[in-house]
Formats: sequence, C-alpha cells, structure tokens
Amino acid sequence: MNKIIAIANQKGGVGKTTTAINLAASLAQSGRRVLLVDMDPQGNATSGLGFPRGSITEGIYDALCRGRSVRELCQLTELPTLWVVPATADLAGAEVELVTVERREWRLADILVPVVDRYDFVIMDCPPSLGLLTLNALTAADAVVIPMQCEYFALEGLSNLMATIEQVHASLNPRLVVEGILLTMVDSRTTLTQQVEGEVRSHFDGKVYATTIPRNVRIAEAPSHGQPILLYDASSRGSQSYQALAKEFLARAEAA
Amino acid sequence: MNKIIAIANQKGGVGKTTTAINLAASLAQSGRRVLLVDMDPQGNATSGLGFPRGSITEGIYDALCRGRSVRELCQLTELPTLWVVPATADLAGAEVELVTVERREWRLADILVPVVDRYDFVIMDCPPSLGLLTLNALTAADAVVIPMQCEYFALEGLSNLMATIEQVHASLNPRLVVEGILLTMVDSRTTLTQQVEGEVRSHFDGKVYATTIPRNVRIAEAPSHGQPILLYDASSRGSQSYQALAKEFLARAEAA
Ligand SMILES: Nc1ncnc2c1ncn2[C@@H]1O[C@H](COP(=O)(O)OP(=O)(O)OP(=O)(O)O)[C@@H](O)[C@H]1O
Ligand SMILES: Nc1ncnc2c1ncn2[C@@H]1O[C@H](COP(=O)(O)OP(=O)(O)OP(=O)(O)O)[C@@H](O)[C@H]1O
Ligand SMILES: [Mg+2]
Ligand SMILES: [Mg+2]
Repeated sequence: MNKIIAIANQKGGVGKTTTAINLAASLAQSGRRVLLVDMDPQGNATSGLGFPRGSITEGIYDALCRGRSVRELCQLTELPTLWVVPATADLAGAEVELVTVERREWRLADILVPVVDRYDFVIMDCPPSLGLLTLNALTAADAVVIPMQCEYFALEGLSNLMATIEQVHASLNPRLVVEGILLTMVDSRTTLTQQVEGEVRSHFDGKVYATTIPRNVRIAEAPSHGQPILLYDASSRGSQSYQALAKEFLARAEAA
Repeated sequence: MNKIIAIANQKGGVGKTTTAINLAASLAQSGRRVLLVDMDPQGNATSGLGFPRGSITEGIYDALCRGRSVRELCQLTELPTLWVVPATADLAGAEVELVTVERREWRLADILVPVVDRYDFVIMDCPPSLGLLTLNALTAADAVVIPMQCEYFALEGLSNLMATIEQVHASLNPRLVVEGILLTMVDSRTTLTQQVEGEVRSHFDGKVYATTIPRNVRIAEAPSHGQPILLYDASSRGSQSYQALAKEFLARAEAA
C-alpha cells in the first residue's frame, strides 16, 4: 500500500498542519511507514515535529528547485517509522521560481517517484492557498483529506476547493479523489457548529469522516514541545480522536 | 486624516478578516469615512459585509489587472460611511499575472492614489501568505495591524512577518510601520494563552493593543448574516471589544 495524501484547504487556520502531524503520527504508531512532506513555507509541520525554525538548512525547496534528491532530505522523528521532509524559509520563494519552470505543477510528483515505494503513506501539509505549492501537492497526490472548521467562512471556501480538485483531476492528475472531509475544532455546544456540520454532512454525504476532532487545548500545546499529541499527552481527548481518525482512515484507505 | 492600513498575517485563521470587517465597521459607526479593500481571493470580507459569493462581477482584480478605476468599484454597505471594494474569484489569478508586470509591488498603491483623499481610513484585508497580493498591500499601506491568536504557530510566524515588514520598509515603502498587534480569540482561562500573551507583550511592548478580542461565538455567526458584529449583535462581548479597539486605534492613530 503506497498512498500519497495531500492535507489541503485554502482557508487558513482550519487544522491542516495539526491533522498532517497527528494523522501521520497515529499511522506511524500503528506500524505504518510514513513520510510527512512540509509544503508550507511557514514550516509549522517541521517545528511541530521537533525541528525548530532555523535549525534545518535543507528541505523540500532544495528538492523542488535545486536538484537535491528527496531521499537525502528525509529526517527521522521521535517515532521510529515517521520521517519528515522539512520546510525551510526559502520555500517562500518557490512559488515565483516555479512559475517559469517546465512541468511546474509536476515538480513534486516527479521528485517523489524514487521514494514512494519505501513508505505506506506520504502525507503532504499544504499552505493556506491554491497556488503552485498546493497545486504540486494535488498533482502528486492519490487523494486529499480536507480539514474543516464548522464555521461560515470555512464552509464558504469548500465549494471553491472542490472545484479546484475537480480541475486538477480533469487536467493534471486523473487519480485524484477526495479521501475525506474532517471536521476539526468541533464545539458541539454551539448552534453554529451544529448547523455547519449538518450542512456539510448533507451536501457531501459519505465523504465526511464519522470521527470529528474536538477543540482541545492539549492539541494546541503539543507543537510548542515539538511533539505530536500522542507523545505529548496520549490520554487527552485530542490524542484519542486522532487515533480514532487513523483507524477510520485506514479502514477506508485500505478498502479502496 | 487619510490613513491606509493593512490587516496582515501570513498565519492562517488568526482573525484578519474578522478584524478588517469589525474595525472598519466600528470606525464607520463613529463617523469616519472608511473604505475596505478585500485583497484575499477567498473574498471573506466581501461576503462578510453582505455581498454573497458570485453576486459581484467586478472587484479589485479589475483595478489591479484590467485598468478599471477603484472609484467605479466601491460598493456601499449597510453602514452609511463604510464602502467596500470586493474581491472576485479571478483575484486568485492576479499573483501569477502580476509576476511579470512593471512595478508589480506598487500596483495597489498606484490605483488607490485617486481615491485616498475621500476616506479617513482605507483598510485592506490580506490573504494568509506573503505573496504579491500581501506585498501590494504592505507597499500601499501607512501602517499594519497584525491580528494574532495566542497560540504557538501564530507566535512562531510573528518574527517572520516582522522581518518581511522590515524588508518592505527598507526597499519598497519607507512610510510603513507596525500600527499595532491585536490579540484575538483570547481565552484567558488557558495557560497557553497566558504564556503566549506574556511573551508577545514582553517582546513587542508598546505595540500590543491593551484591548484584546475574546473568543465569542456571536463573532463567528455574524458573517453568515452578511453583517459586522455591531449590526448583528451590538450587545455581545465581541461587538463591545471591537468598539473598544476602534477607540484605542483612533487614540493611537490620531496621536501619531
Ligand atoms: N482540535 C484542536 N483543538 C484546539 N486547537 C487546535 C485544534 N486543531 C488545531 N488547533 C490550533 O489551532 C491553530 C490552527 O491550526 P493549524 O495551524 O493546524 O491550522 P492550519 O490549517 O494548518 O493553518 P494554516 O492555514 O496557517 O496553515 C493552531 O494554533 C493549532 O494548534
Ligand atoms: N473573536 C472570535 N471569536 C470567535 N470566532 C472568531 C473570532 N475571530 C474570528 N473568529 C472565527 O474564526 C475563524 C477565523 O477567523 P478569520 O477568517 O477572520 O481569520 P483570517 O485570519 O482572516 O483567516 P484566513 O487566514 O483564512 O484569511 C472564522 O470562522 C471567524 O468567524
Ligand atoms: Mg498549517
Ligand atoms: Mg481572512
């Protein structure tokens, strides 16, 4: 099973990085070999896994734009079967640099080819935009996991994102499907959350994971310790919900 | 007093749009003439002020890339002295289109010149990135308001943003200063919020507004009604905190 998964949503702050880190960690803990690729110039997945900003000199930018091989850039994390290709600050320049490059949407897909077989899952964290970095991830991916807050602006952006996925499927990557929509930071006491959740489940029935991630401050604390939630506080509701997500994700992904 | 203010932070979901809408509305309610420019292709400030997605055919993209004048694109909102230049979906293509244009960082500054005198404040909502759209806003601006959640990833991104503001000040726009840092979605019960707030106030002392915006679900509900919080629920803590912010903002802005 070698599956390449993009964690994408152009809406900011919906839990992309948190989902990329904690889904990857939960899959690794269940014995899968996982590679996390940080495609966001902010580098949150990199620091959230214990590689502080500025401590890394080479990352995905060097493979995308400087001809380095991904194999040389993989860094092992605290979990024995979780590796990460970090993001460095110069990734911010990649979007402009890639504009004039041949096969610019295919750069990531091309550089991942030599390493994909070594992992059960490659998981890519995307920046909050639909620019060339996210397009590269969607072109390289077999499937997309879409984290989403149950709020109005996040709901509004979903149709835009679905249209972009459809376009990438039609013109760049015919394998691309929506793996699932994950509801994050859920506070089921508010009517707003209930309304938006109801709307998403009725519109995208079957695509929305049964597992939802509750708002849980331990999840927000973990990155400052450079750890996924299952290492920072395995007994927290946050950790348990990401473990449940990993189970549901595997049941779907391995059934396909 | 004609002041151009960018609401910027490349970290996603920190309350940029919410602050742009509600600060602009609170200033308009206190009698100032305000123009809100939506520079985010997501168009959240546009729909949050009552112009549903798809209902607008022309916006800031047409002034940036198609030679239309900003004056023709201003739309009046429910508040008598608040206008908006909306964002349309084609704004997403502007970043790539602007890459090869002469004075690409100055496009917005140039097109705003004929209208600035008609307003006390021009407020620009920025997308969650440091690409050409945000750079255009920083180049056009007199000052930047930085909304920030009291969380680890938001704190991490702050030094990056400050460095970018410094670079724009040095190479593109010597007027540019940080107007203020606004702490948003504050939940003072958590130690994470207390720690991050303490760190921001000690590092950037004097730049951080005394007013903070609490997490308040009424703020998140208002955009689905296309209204700023002071029209949706003037008695809410959210509305009162943005009104207090407008007072503090005016005291600082008019003292300078
Ligand atoms: N379930 C949760 N409970 C509490 N806090 C959360 C939860 N999920 C994420 N967070 C926090 O919310 C903030 C936004 O999450 P995150 O950074 O993962 O979103 P993102 O979509 O990756 O953001 P960006 O668009 O900037 O890349 C972070 O500070 C994170 O720690
Ligand atoms: N003080 C608050 N209390 C509760 N919810 C809030 C508050 N401020 C913002 N929100 C909600 O949090 C979400 C993120 O806020 P918003 O969209 O304004 O952030 P942003 O920085 O503009 O995001 P983006 O990076 O995508 O442009 C929205 O759903 C908004 O309604
Ligand atoms: Mg992220
Ligand atoms: Mg916004």
